[in-house]
Amino acid sequence: MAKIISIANQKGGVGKTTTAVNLSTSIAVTERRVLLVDIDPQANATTGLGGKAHENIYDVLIGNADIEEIIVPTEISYLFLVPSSLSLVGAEVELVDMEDRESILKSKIDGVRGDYDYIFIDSPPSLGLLTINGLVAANSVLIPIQCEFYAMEGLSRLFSTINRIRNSLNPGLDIEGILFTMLDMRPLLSREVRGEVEKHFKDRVFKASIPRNIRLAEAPSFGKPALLYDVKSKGARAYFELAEEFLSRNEKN
Amino acid sequence: MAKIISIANQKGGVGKTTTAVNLSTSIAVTERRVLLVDIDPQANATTGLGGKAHENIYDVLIGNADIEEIIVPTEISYLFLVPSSLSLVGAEVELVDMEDRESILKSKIDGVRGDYDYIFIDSPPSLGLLTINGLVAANSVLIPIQCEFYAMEGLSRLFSTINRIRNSLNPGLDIEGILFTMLDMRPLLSREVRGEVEKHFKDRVFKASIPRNIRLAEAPSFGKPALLYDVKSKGARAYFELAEEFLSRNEKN
Ligand SMILES: Nc1ncnc2c1ncn2[C@@H]1O[C@H](COP(=O)(O)OP(=O)(O)OP(=O)(O)O)[C@@H](O)[C@H]1O
Ligand SMILES: Nc1ncnc2c1ncn2[C@@H]1O[C@H](COP(=O)(O)OP(=O)(O)OP(=O)(O)O)[C@@H](O)[C@H]1O
Ligand SMILES: [Mg+2]
Ligand SMILES: [Mg+2]
Repeated sequence: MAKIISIANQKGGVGKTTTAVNLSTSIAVTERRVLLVDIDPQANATTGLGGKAHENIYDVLIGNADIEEIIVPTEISYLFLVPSSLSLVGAEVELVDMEDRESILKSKIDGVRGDYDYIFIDSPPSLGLLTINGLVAANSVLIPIQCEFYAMEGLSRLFSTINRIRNSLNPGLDIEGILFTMLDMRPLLSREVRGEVEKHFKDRVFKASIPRNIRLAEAPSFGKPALLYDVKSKGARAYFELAEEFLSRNEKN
Repeated sequence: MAKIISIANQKGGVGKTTTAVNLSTSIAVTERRVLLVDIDPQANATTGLGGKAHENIYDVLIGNADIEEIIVPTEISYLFLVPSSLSLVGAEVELVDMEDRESILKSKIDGVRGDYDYIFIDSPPSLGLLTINGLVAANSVLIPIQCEFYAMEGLSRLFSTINRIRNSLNPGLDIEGILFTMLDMRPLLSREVRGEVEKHFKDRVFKASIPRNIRLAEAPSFGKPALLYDVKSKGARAYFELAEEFLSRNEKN
């Protein structure tokens, strides 16, 4: 039975997609079966893995198709992808009138949980219906954060949304961890924000953090995760360390 | 009659808010009357100018109040603010069933156009109903972009949305310009992306560009634009140069 992890933060540009692509790859290379579900209409995780945005996830959500039919392989043997669709923007409006509109994705994903060890969901930069569907379907949520003021501001709203979902549709929703991304420890602002977050969230902060590293920004233009684009890069190594920490937390028993 | 400029790009974290706050400030210090309307539920532009998120814009959009009643002054004498509201997230769902749902903001803003020289609108990172309301109300759209792959990917979708709006509700919607933000010209990727954008968009790209500068990220934690926080900083100077170029394009007659 796969564990399902939503990667979410409504603040834009904090490294959700970069984390989704590189963490799922780093786990797949250890020969665990991984599925990445891209529910962001921007379809960045889809192109970051060399895939093509396809109408299908839209059809699945509004009920015309099953999720098995739209899963595609990637260049990494144990990693599979549910590609996003540009018409997902319209889906938010259409889902509104559907029954159980917040748990549609959950009912679709449950059908394939048996085929994977881990399922990651990349979310758009919003707390709208698509992100909520991801949080309702998930066992836990991984929160990438930049050490900057605006990114900090949004955290309390993200946590109140998580608590709302925990108290209603998904009582088992856990915090997988808070991940510092694009970390540059030189500016005082970064050190201050990092200190605040560690004080407040204690052991829910991953020990691994991701440095700012240009190879992570270059890799998507080749449709490859950093591990395939430049395995020696600081960025690829940081995500591999994150994968090791993630696996040791989830497979310790 | 004010010119209305929407600042939009569905890609997250490209500097929409930083541009909205610092460009509007740089114009206001030249004693032109400026209004900044924050329609992003994150309310970053509101706090970046030292304001407080307030329920009111929500009441204005669903019809219970007038925009004049919710305009607040800022620390900068000629700059005024329409604060955002956290419940705007819910507004996208409520606006869906309203008549003329895409031009509600326009009808509200038209009432105050006579009081200002320029009105800027900060948008959320999406192409949903809030951003569309901003594009329908605007005379032109200013597009901040980072020189990175994912940011480039979204441009064609942004332009197809702009064209759709131009062909329906707002035939006069113009491109104010494309602005390079967080620009670091060292990586090859940045130079390649910049070259592509300049080749494709030619004179619609601002000559001014904004370098990556930590003072721009620090200023919001003090609720101040960079011009007030550190007027000598590269970031503040770059936005002042942008303001000069913006004004020379708009007031040449
Ligand atoms: N550690 C890093 N070092 C350098 N660049 C990075 C790093 N992580 C992400 N980036 C780049 O920063 C930009 C933002 O990252 P990304 O797109 O992953 O964020 P996101 O949270 O998914 O954005 P959105 O909110 O639009 O979905 C991208 O261009 C990406 O390539
Ligand atoms: N030129 C710059 N140099 C350094 N940091 C910057 C610069 N411009 C913006 N930032 C920082 O980068 C982050 C993203 O910028 P900002 O929040 O303005 O983008 P946005 O497009 O409004 O994001 P969102 O999509 O979430 O609305 C912020 O933390 C901001 O302080
Ligand atoms: Mg993303
Ligand atoms: Mg913003």
